[in-house]
Amino acid sequence: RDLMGANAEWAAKTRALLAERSIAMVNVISAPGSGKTTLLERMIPALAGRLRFAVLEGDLETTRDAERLDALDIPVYQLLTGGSCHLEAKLVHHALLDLPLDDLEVVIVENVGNLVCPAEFDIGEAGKLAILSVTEGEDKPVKYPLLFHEAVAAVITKIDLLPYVPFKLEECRRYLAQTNPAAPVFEVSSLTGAGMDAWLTWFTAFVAAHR
Amino acid sequence: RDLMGANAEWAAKTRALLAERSIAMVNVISAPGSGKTTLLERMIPALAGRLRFAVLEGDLETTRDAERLDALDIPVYQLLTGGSCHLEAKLVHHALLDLPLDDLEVVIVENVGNLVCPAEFDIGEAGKLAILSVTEGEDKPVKYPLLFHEAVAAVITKIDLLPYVPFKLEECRRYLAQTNPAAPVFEVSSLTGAGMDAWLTWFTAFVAAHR
Ligand SMILES: Nc1nc2c(ncn2[C@@H]2O[C@H](COP(=O)(O)OP(=O)(O)OP(=O)(O)O)[C@@H](O)[C@H]2O)c(=O)[nH]1
Ligand SMILES: Nc1nc2c(ncn2[C@@H]2O[C@H](COP(=O)(O)OP(=O)(O)OP(=O)(O)O)[C@@H](O)[C@H]2O)c(=O)[nH]1
Ligand SMILES: [Mg+2]
Ligand SMILES: [Mg+2]
Ligand SMILES: [Zn+2]
Ligand SMILES: [Zn+2]
Repeated sequence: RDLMGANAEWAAKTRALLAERSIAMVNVISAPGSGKTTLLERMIPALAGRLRFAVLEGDLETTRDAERLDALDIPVYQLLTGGSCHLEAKLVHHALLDLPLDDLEVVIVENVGNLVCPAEFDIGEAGKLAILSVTEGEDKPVKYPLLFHEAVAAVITKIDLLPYVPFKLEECRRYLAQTNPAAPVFEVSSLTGAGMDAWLTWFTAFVAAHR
Repeated sequence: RDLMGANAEWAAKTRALLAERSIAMVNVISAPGSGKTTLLERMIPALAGRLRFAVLEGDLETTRDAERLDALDIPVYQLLTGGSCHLEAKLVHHALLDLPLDDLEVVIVENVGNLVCPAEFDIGEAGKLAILSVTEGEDKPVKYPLLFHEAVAAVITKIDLLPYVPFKLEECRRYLAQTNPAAPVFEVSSLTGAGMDAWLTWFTAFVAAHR
């Protein structure tokens, strides 16, 4: 039985559902602890006046991330895999059906913290966002290429730590460019707010173009 | 066909092989960029006078980590999975057969950077070492519990960054203790050398007890 084929069918159903409702969905993927949830905690309040958001929060265990985002006064749905290392299209599709789709413009999916498997499973998104923190090392785009190759944009996070870590920013940008010449690269700090405006401007334009 | 059963058989073969040669093998597991390779770059020169090491280096792509460890003048074998998110016992067993086993006392396996899947696959190790950096957040032991539950010890890395990150050390230690009361927890910095002596003392004792 073709498991990847079955996944692709559910992803297609999801694309049809979102197109029908003019909703843009993004699939946020990174290693554990790169700062996905914290980035959403900054992005959503900054944009909530302009765009109606919901979040599908994927984790193995606990509802901690969903609880953090729930505090932002938007619909949040926690998907618990119990051990599976990535979200699949069928699970995401059914979760979407439980959201107030008539009142939404953007759905953000925070995938399970994992630089490997999530990139292999299309969940019907308009685009994947690759998140990489300066603490992880500049070589991640070449050591875990699929995600960075497929992403529509890359966000380098925690740039407030640059003075204290050996991270080679230019080398990282070079690896990102070689893996994916088309994807823009943003540098942000969720702590200080540095780089946030440029990132929010691009994100808003991407959403508008994909609804 | 029972894939997990087949894996268990190869793990058993590996345990027999290592027991026969009085070799202790440890399986180092963590998220991408937690500092596994850098920790080995500090540990191995510090102990190479006392113990004969080899490393099996697991990655999806590139030989970067193997090249870094090769510079330490020990046998290093790079395992490339090409996309698979964890090392399996059969692959590790065949790699071991290519090492100079008669001249070794310790084999360190650096698993694929992934907090989820590697912990599910016994590769015949004497114990798993869970690595977690202060930049990833204190909640990782409860959000990705299997690894921390099964580890014989946990090493909290990059403690030189503590002044600059929101990491709650005591909360992290509490989660580690609740997930695994028996496993000792070490705090180290590969950059400054802080905590390294205590960690090396424990590691040396663990190896001696499992050869
Ligand atoms: N210094 C600094 N730390 C940050 C920044 N953003 C997030 N962090 C910290 O990084 C750690 C992990 O942040 P999270 O947002 O929970 O990371 P995550 O990617 O959602 O983690 P998972 O969902 O478990 O994969 C926390 O301790 C955050 O406070 C930043 O811009 N600068
Ligand atoms: N500040 C600080 N940075 C560190 C420390 N140890 C490692 N790093 C940095 O963390 C980044 C990742 O280190 P690696 O040792 O390559 O991490 P890894 O876990 O082997 O990564 P993968 O094999 O790709 O999963 C690099 O930029 C290192 O220089 C430390 O103790 N302190
Ligand atoms: Mg999160
Ligand atoms: Mg490494
Ligand atoms: Zn997986
Ligand atoms: Zn896996």
